Amino acid sequence: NVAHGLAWSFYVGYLKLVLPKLQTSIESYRCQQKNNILVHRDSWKIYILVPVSAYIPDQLEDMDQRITFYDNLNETTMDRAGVRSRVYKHSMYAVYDSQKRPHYCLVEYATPLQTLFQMSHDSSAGFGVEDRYQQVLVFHQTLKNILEDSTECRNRYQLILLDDGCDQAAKKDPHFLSKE
Amino acid sequence: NVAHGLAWSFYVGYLKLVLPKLQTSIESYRCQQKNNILVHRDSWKIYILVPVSAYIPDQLEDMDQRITFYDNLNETTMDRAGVRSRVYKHSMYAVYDSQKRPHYCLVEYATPLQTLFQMSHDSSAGFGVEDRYQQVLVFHQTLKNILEDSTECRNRYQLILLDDGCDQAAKKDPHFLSKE
Ligand SMILES: Nc1nc(=O)c2ncn([C@@H]3O[C@@H]4COP(=O)(O)O[C@H]5[C@@H](O)[C@H](n6cnc7c(N)ncnc76)O[C@@H]5COP(=O)(O)O[C@@H]3[C@@H]4O)c2[nH]1
Repeated sequence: NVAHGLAWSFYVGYLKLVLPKLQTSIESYRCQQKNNILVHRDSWKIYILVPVSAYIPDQLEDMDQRITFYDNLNETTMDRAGVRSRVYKHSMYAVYDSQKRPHYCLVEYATPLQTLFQMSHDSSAGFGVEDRYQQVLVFHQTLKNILEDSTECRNRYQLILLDDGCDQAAKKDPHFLSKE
Repeated sequence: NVAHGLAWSFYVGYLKLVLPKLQTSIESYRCQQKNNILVHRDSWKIYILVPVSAYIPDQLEDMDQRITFYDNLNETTMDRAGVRSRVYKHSMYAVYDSQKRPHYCLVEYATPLQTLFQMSHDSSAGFGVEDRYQQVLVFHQTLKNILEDSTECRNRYQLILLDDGCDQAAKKDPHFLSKE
C-alpha cells in the first residue's frame, strides 16, 4: 500500500526529527531577528498541506497570490544514513487576509504526494490516476493517526486536507490560516 | 506494497533530481579543491548501499573502520514543495584497501530503508520483521528497474545489495569498492 508507506516515511524520516526541534528553531530565530513575527505560541507549528489532487507545486505563490515567501528559519543539520550534516529548514510565509493584513506562518506541502502524482503518470509504476485520489486520503488518515500517537510532535503541526480541485483549494487555505 | 512506493519515492524525490547534476557538482568541487580526488570518471557516481537487514546507521564509520569521512561535495539547492532552497548534498569517503591505500568515492545508504526498519518495530504500522527482508529485496529490484530505464541517471549510480547480517556486509563493501 503505497500511501501507507509514504506517510510512515514522512513521519520517520522528517516530522519525527524536525517537529521536536521546532520550538528551539523559532525561539532562536525570534531572538536574532527581534521582529513581530511568530509572536503567538499557537502559531509555532508547521501547516502541512495535503491537496487531494496530489498536485504539489514547488512554490506556494504559484497556487495563490495572497501568500508570499517571507524568510527561512535557521537551518538544522544532522548526520543521516551516511550524508554528513544533512540540512533541514522550514519556510515562513505571509498570508494576506481579506483586509490585506499579513499573518505569518510556517507552511509546506506534504512532499511525498509528489511521488503519488508522478507514479500515476508513469505506466511502469502500476498505479493509475483513479487510485491516486484514494491513496491521498489513505496518506492523510495514516499520517493523522501516526501524529496523534506521537507525544514528541504534539502541538507542532496542523494537517490541512485541501478537499478540492487545485484552484479552489488554494483559496480556502489563506482563508483558513487568516482565521488563526 | 510499501517497498514499491519507497523505491519510487527515492527515485522521484531524490535520485532523479540529484544524479543528473552529479557530474557538474564533482567538476566544480575538483576545480575548487585542485586535489587528486575523484580523478577517474568511472568513480563519478553515488554508491548506494542497500543492506538486507534494513539497518541503516547514520555514520558509515559505525559499520566499518576501513571507511572514513573525507569531505562533502558542494551543496545544491532547489525550491521543493514550499520549502525555499531545500539543500541537497553528498558525502565523500576514503575507503582503505588491504594495502591501506585510500580510494575516494561518494557513498550513502538508501535512506528509505530506515522507514522499513522503524515500521517493523512499531506495531501500529502493520508491518512485521518477517515482512521486512522480503520488502528490502522488493525495494532493491524495483529501484534497479526504475534506474535502468532512466536515461538521465545512467552511469551516475551503483546499487550495492549488502546480502548479509550487518557485520559481514560492511566488510564486503570496502572490499568491493577497493577493487574499483
Ligand atoms: N540521502 C538523501 N538525501 C536527501 O537530501 C534526500 N531528500 C530526500 N531523500 C529521500 O528521497 C525520497 C523522497 O524524498 P521526499 O522529499 O519526497 O520525501 C521526504 C520529505 O517528504 C521529507 N523530508 C525529508 N527531508 C526533508 C527536508 N530537508 N525538507 C523537507 N522535507 C523533507 O521526508 C520524506 C522522507 O525523507 P527521507 O527518509 O530522508 O528519504 C527521502 C525519500 O525516501 C533524500 N535522501
